[in-house]
Amino acid sequence: MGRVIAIANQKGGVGKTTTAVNLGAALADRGQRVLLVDLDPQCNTTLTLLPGGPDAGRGDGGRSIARAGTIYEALAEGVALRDVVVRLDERLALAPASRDLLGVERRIGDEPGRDLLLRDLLVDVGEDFDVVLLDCPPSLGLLTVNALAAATEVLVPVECQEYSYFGLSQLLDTVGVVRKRLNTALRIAGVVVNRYDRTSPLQRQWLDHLHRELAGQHHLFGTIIPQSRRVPRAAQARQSVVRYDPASSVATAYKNLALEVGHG
Amino acid sequence: MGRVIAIANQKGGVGKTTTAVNLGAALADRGQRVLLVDLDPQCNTTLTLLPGGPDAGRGDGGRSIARAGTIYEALAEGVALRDVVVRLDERLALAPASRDLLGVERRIGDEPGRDLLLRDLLVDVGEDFDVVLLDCPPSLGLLTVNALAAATEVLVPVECQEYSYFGLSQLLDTVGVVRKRLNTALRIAGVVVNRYDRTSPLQRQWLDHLHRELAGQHHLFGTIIPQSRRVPRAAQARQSVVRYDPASSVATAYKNLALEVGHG
Ligand SMILES: Nc1ncnc2c1ncn2[C@@H]1O[C@H](COP(=O)(O)OP(=O)(O)OP(=O)(O)O)[C@@H](O)[C@H]1O
Ligand SMILES: Nc1ncnc2c1ncn2[C@@H]1O[C@H](COP(=O)(O)OP(=O)(O)OP(=O)(O)O)[C@@H](O)[C@H]1O
Ligand SMILES: [Mg+2]
Ligand SMILES: [Mg+2]
Repeated sequence: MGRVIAIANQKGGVGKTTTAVNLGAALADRGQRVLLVDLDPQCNTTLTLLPGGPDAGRGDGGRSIARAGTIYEALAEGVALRDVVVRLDERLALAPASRDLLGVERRIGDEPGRDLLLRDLLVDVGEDFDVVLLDCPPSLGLLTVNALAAATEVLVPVECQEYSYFGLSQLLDTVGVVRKRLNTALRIAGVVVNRYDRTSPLQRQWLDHLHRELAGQHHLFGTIIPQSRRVPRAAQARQSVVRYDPASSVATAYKNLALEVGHG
Repeated sequence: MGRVIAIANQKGGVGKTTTAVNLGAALADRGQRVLLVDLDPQCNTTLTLLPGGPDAGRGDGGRSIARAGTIYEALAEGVALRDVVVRLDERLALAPASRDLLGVERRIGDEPGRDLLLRDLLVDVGEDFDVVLLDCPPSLGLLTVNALAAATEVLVPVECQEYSYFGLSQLLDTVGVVRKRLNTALRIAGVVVNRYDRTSPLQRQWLDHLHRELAGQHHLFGTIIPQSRRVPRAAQARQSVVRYDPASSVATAYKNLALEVGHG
């Protein structure tokens, strides 16, 4: 099994999905075989990359025809992960989410070892991929715990704003608990700044603050992802920004991030 | 009991906290007695408005000295809501959150009527406030369900981007279920566009799309909240933007929203 990177932060809207989609594409472009796993009931990675989106193949009564087709069935109904993976191109594949994930905690909440279901699912595809990226929902609930328990490392997107900074200590506490009880090998790949606006004095202050606070304890990636209108445009065009506008500064930033992550 | 407005959207980062803080201040400035309730374990409303933030009064061992002091104790330990409310100024008060909320689902998950705990807590302060605003976390779990069950109406901040649009139908489904089973009076006050950048063609397209999709079914507030650097600056200064820079276009937008909500 290669690297499994959970992209997590309970702070909403910091760019977990955007990081999963674009880092995934950039790693694939560097020759890595990449699997994206969408663990968010909002299905945003699936909406962006799965042809036809989360509702593709929905048959009568709303039940998906390709019922074997999402991470929900793999977690809650014993379907093998290999049977839900959709190949997007030569080196990029996706295990899509569905809205049913909203009910997964109720469904598997009392299952013994419920925190380790994803870890065991990933064994099934271990040989097929070099890197697995897990897009987490904005919470520290069962789905994120499953991701942390299955991961070799966690990557934390943040914005340079106090709210996303405040939540960092809560997230790191949870990572510590998961490492102690469920996954001793879990390490923190690092924190990556997203939506950075270098003309904002406030953001510069927070960037300095992050450098000081993390110094010596956790890695802060050198690559900073800029705020760029191309990001929502690319998502609208159902593409990563790395494919949508490869020469743009934000695409270049993701390629640099892939380089940094590649050497991790 | 006056109006209880749940500010909810499971999409992360759309501006639930920013709306709670600023709409609250604008309603108070119009003479309404306002209670803000922070239901998010991230404590962002509390971080912004409580003097000293969520960790204020933390004694030895991290347990808060003013233990009666947060919504966690009210929900999970039977403390009366009146004993956790902090008066911020003449017409604005806050029931602060604490990080302990992270464990509240485990703590009260098996309590009979667990979805209605907040509704019953609010009865205690019903006579003291004209409007209660509930800042929800980015999920549709127990805390948000408690908010919807306690609310007279729900206000949904969205950004003009596909991800936040896609989640709208999931949220409205949940509202429908809560209305049927827990709170027949729950109505949708409306959807409010936040972080709007009128120079972005993509956002204009989504605004048009929202108008068309919601037409005749749900109310879309006429007031649109612009993207503005003053918002994170005000939060940094521990103030609402309505107090921080009252003449700014974003402060004016919140005053207009308060007018619209006031006539709701
Ligand atoms: N670098 C960027 N430049 C411009 N917009 C961005 C950037 N990164 C993210 N966004 C936008 O910010 C919003 C939030 O990003 P995204 O949905 O990826 O965050 P998230 O952390 O996955 O959110 P959630 O917490 O809901 O899962 C989206 O509308 C996205 O298009
Ligand atoms: N109108 C605005 N102009 C500029 N920035 C804004 C605006 N509204 C919100 N923001 C910024 O966007 C970020 C997300 O806003 P906020 O935290 O209020 O959203 P939220 O929905 O409460 O997030 P969460 O889902 O994590 O609870 C914050 O950094 C905030 O400062
Ligand atoms: Mg996401
Ligand atoms: Mg919030």
